[in-house]
This record gives sequence, C-alpha cells and structure tokens, in this order.
Amino acid sequence: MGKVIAIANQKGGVGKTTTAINLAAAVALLGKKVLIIDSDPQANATSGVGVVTEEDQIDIYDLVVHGEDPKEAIVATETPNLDIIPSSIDLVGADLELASVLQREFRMKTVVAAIKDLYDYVFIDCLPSLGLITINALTAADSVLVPVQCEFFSLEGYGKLKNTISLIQNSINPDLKIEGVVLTMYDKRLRMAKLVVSEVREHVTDHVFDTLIHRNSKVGESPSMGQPVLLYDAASKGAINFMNLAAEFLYLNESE
Amino acid sequence: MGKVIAIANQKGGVGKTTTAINLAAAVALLGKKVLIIDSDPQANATSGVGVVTEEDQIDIYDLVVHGEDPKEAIVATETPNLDIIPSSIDLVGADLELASVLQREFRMKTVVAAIKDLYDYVFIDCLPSLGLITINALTAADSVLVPVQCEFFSLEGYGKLKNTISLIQNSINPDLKIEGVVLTMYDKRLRMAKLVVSEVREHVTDHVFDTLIHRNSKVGESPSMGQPVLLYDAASKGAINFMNLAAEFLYLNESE
Ligand SMILES: Nc1ncnc2c1ncn2[C@@H]1O[C@H](COP(=O)(O)OP(=O)(O)OP(=O)(O)O)[C@@H](O)[C@H]1O
Ligand SMILES: Nc1ncnc2c1ncn2[C@@H]1O[C@H](COP(=O)(O)OP(=O)(O)OP(=O)(O)O)[C@@H](O)[C@H]1O
Ligand SMILES: [Mg+2]
Ligand SMILES: [Mg+2]
Repeated sequence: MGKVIAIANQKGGVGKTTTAINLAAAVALLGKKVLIIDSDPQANATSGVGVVTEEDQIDIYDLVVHGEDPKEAIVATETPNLDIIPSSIDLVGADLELASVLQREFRMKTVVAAIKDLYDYVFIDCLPSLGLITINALTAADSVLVPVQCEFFSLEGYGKLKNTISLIQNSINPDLKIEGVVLTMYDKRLRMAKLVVSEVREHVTDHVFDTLIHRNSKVGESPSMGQPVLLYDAASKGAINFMNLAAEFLYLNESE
Repeated sequence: MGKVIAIANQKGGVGKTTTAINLAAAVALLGKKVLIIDSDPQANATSGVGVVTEEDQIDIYDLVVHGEDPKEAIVATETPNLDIIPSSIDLVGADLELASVLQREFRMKTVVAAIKDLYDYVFIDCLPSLGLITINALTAADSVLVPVQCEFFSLEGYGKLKNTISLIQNSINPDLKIEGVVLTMYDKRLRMAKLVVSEVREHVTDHVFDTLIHRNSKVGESPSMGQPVLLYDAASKGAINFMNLAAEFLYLNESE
C-alpha cells in the first residue's frame, strides 16, 4: 500500500528536486520499490535521473490533462527499484487548460490511485508555486515533505506554505499530514545558515529531520550526469547525508 | 522616458530577486530614479528592501486584478531614488481570477504605462514560472534580463525561457529585447560553476554581462536586514559586483 509524499515549497531553488531524486534513490537502494512523479514543467527530476523522453513518451501532462493510463507513463531509471513518471514543458499550460474542468484539484489523485499500490513510496516533486498543479499534488498526497534552504527568504516562505497546507487539510484533503522539514544546502561557514537551523529547530512545531543536508559539490554535479548522487559518488558527504535522511525517513514510516 | 526591464527565469532560486534589489539599488545610487515592481506572491523583493506592508496597502495584485491607481501603490525605500510597488500573497490567485478577462496579458502593461515616466528605469521581479503573471511582465517590458545561476539545472532552463520569449516577441510584444544574461552565485572553487560560465559565454548568442556575481555571504544576509547589500555592507565583494553590473548596464543603456 504505497505511501504518497509531496515534496513542496513555493520558494524557488531550495532543493525540492535534489531531495526528491536523492531521497527516493536512497530509499530504493535500501530495498523499497519507489516512484518519483515529476510535476514540474522544468522536468529537472526527469533529466536529473538521466531519463531522456521521446516525442511519444506519455508524461504527467498527458495523465493529468488528458486522462491517459498512468501505467503507460512509468519509466525505469538506472537506480534499481526506482521508477519515474516524467514531466515536460507541456505542463506549463495545465493550470489554464484545467481552469474550468470539474474536480480539477483531484486529477493527480486519480492518477496516483491507479499506480500507488505498485510501490512502497511515491515522491511527487513539485514546482515552485502554490498554483493548481501543486494543489493537485497536495491533494493526492498522504503527507508533505518541505525542504527549507538555510537562507533567509526560504525561512520566510515556510509560514505561507503552512497556510496553504491548512487550507487543503480543511477542505479537499483532511488526511494530509506534514512528513517534516528537511534543512538543505547547509554551509557551516555561514552565520545565516546556523541562524536558520536554530530558528527552525526552535520555532517550527512540525517534525524537523535531524539529518542536515550539507552543501556539497557532488550533489550539484550529479544531475549533469543524470544520476542521483548515490550512484555518482557514493562516498561523498552528500550521498552520506541522503542515506542518513532515508534511514530516518524509513524509521519514522516503517516502525509505525 | 522610463525603460522597463523584466527580471525573469522560470528556474527557481537563481537570483532573480537578489539581482532586482541590488541592481536597482546600485543604479539608484548612481543617480537614476528607479522603481522595482514585485510581481512574485512570495514578496521577497518587498521584504528584501525593508518594506512592511499594512493591511490597506495597495499592491501589485490590486493594480493588475482590480485596476487601482498605480501611483497609490508606490512606496519609498531606504535607498535614495529607489521606490517599490509591493506584492502580497493575494497574487497567488491572479492567474485564475484573470483567466476569463479580456486582454488579460496586458494588465501589467497598463499599470506600467501609468507610472513609467516618473522613473529612468523600472525593474520587474518575476516569480519562478512561465504563467500569466510572468507573461504580463514580459508584455509590459522593453527588455528582459535573465539571471543564470552557475549550476546545471539553471543552464538547462535557459533554452525553455528563450522559447517563451520568442512566443511573446512573435505575438503580444514584438519590441521585447533581451537585455542580457547575468551569471549569478559564482563560486570559483566549483568545477560546475566554471563549466557553466564557459558554456554560457561560448554558446549563448545573446549579450552576456561581463560582471560575474560571486556567491557572497553579505548578499545572502542583507535581505534579512531589509537592505540592499550596498547599504548593508558597501565594501563587500557582493556590493562591488553589483556596482560593476550597474555601471555595465548604464553604459549599455545610456550611451545609445
Ligand atoms: N546539498 C546541495 N549541495 C550543492 N548543491 C545543491 C544542493 N542541493 C541543491 N543543490 C543545487 O542547488 C540548485 C537548486 O536545487 P533544486 O533545483 O533541487 O531546487 P528546487 O527547489 O527543486 O528548485 P525549483 O524551485 O526551480 O524547482 C540546483 O542547481 C542543485 O543542483
Ligand atoms: N550572490 C549571492 N551570494 C550569496 N547568496 C545569494 C546570492 N544571490 C542569491 N543568494 C541567495 O540565494 C537564494 C536565492 O536567491 P533569490 O531568492 O534571489 O532567487 P530567485 O530566483 O529570486 O528565487 P525565486 O525563484 O524563489 O524567486 C536567496 O536566499 C538569496 O539570498
Ligand atoms: Mg525543482
Ligand atoms: Mg525571487
């Protein structure tokens, strides 16, 4: 019975895609069947795991807007036990194309329902927005994981995201839980980074993962090779951070 | 006769707001009258220049969706010669609220036309998306400045943005020019950063500014103090980078 986790934060560049790819890969390497759904028209998760889509590839746009069969969109990646449903630039138009469709917030939920039992965990990589596609992901999800970059603007955005999550919990997805906050791109030389970590650990009432994801050059390089950092350089600090995060994530979810 | 420059890139976290705030402040400190329009519901440019909006403050949402008087929305900032039209979270709903409005792509152009002659330069900070609000900004603008972070995903996104710019140039804003690409968050210790700089300088046919904006802790700290880096720490590398960028920008625009 697959658990669905949306990885969301409307602040841009905070590490949503990097967390989606590398947490999913680490959980897969620990033996679980894992699916990434790329719901960002930039399709960074798709290219970050090395998937190059052909013209006729069915992607998340075809599923959400045209109701195609989700099983047809699944693509295996180089990482054992890790599949992906790719995205494409077509998704840019989905907000307006769905504007007058009934139950438009539930399109992704219908897609996910058709395939989630094939996996132990499904991670949905969200785009940096609080628009319809992100609402769809939060409606399809059992929980939401929020990457927060160790920078000022990212901390500011967390409050706004919480408001959106409560709106969803009070209406279209009452069962939506908060999986937790993951602190990303931590640079121990920066005063601001230390400040954000202590602010988050002190004031955020939701679960904050112990594992800090440090800024690490191999993490930034690995998507250019189309590989999660665990395949690109398993001994790197980044790979170790994501393995620890996966272990923490599984401890929380498997020991229930 | 104010020139209007949109600062856009749908990739998140590449330095759009940081470039908008600090380039605008540097140009203002060099004696020009400058306005920032914050068109991102995250309102990072608004908080980054230290503006705290009251309940009744008219912001970009009120102008674009409800047609209020743009002059009423202008707020002076601590930097001499620099004003801002603030944003708010209300803007999240604008895409859908304008979905069936006639000429919805021209709302921002109407706003800008009413106030641009009060300034030498107007910079529009865009949100990380290619949706209706960004289309509005590209339609209102004379040119577009594209921050490209010295990272893999950011380089990937440039091509997609160029497609959108051409669509706009071939339809609703034939006069839209490309002001240029600004390379941001350069870290000379990273191989990837050097790679992106050489790729951009070699393959991008548009103008690429000579000034590289280096990663600099004072640049990251300054928004938490509500100040451009030039006021926060004028001697920092970041402040010097933005002063150089402003000089380069003015040389291109004033010597025509
Ligand atoms: N721990 C890290 N160390 C080094 N670089 C990182 C790390 N995490 C992310 N990055 C880099 O920072 C940039 C932003 O990360 P990423 O693209 O994952 O953020 P995002 O939140 O998905 O962005 P968007 O809002 O555009 O979807 C990318 O270039 C990525 O490679
Ligand atoms: N040169 C720099 N040195 C250090 N930090 C920087 C620099 N430029 C930007 N930053 C920091 O990186 C983060 C991302 O920058 P910024 O918020 O300006 O990007 P953006 O493109 O506006 O993001 P969004 O897509 O969310 O609008 C911010 O926390 C900012 O303070
Ligand atoms: Mg992403
Ligand atoms: Mg911004």
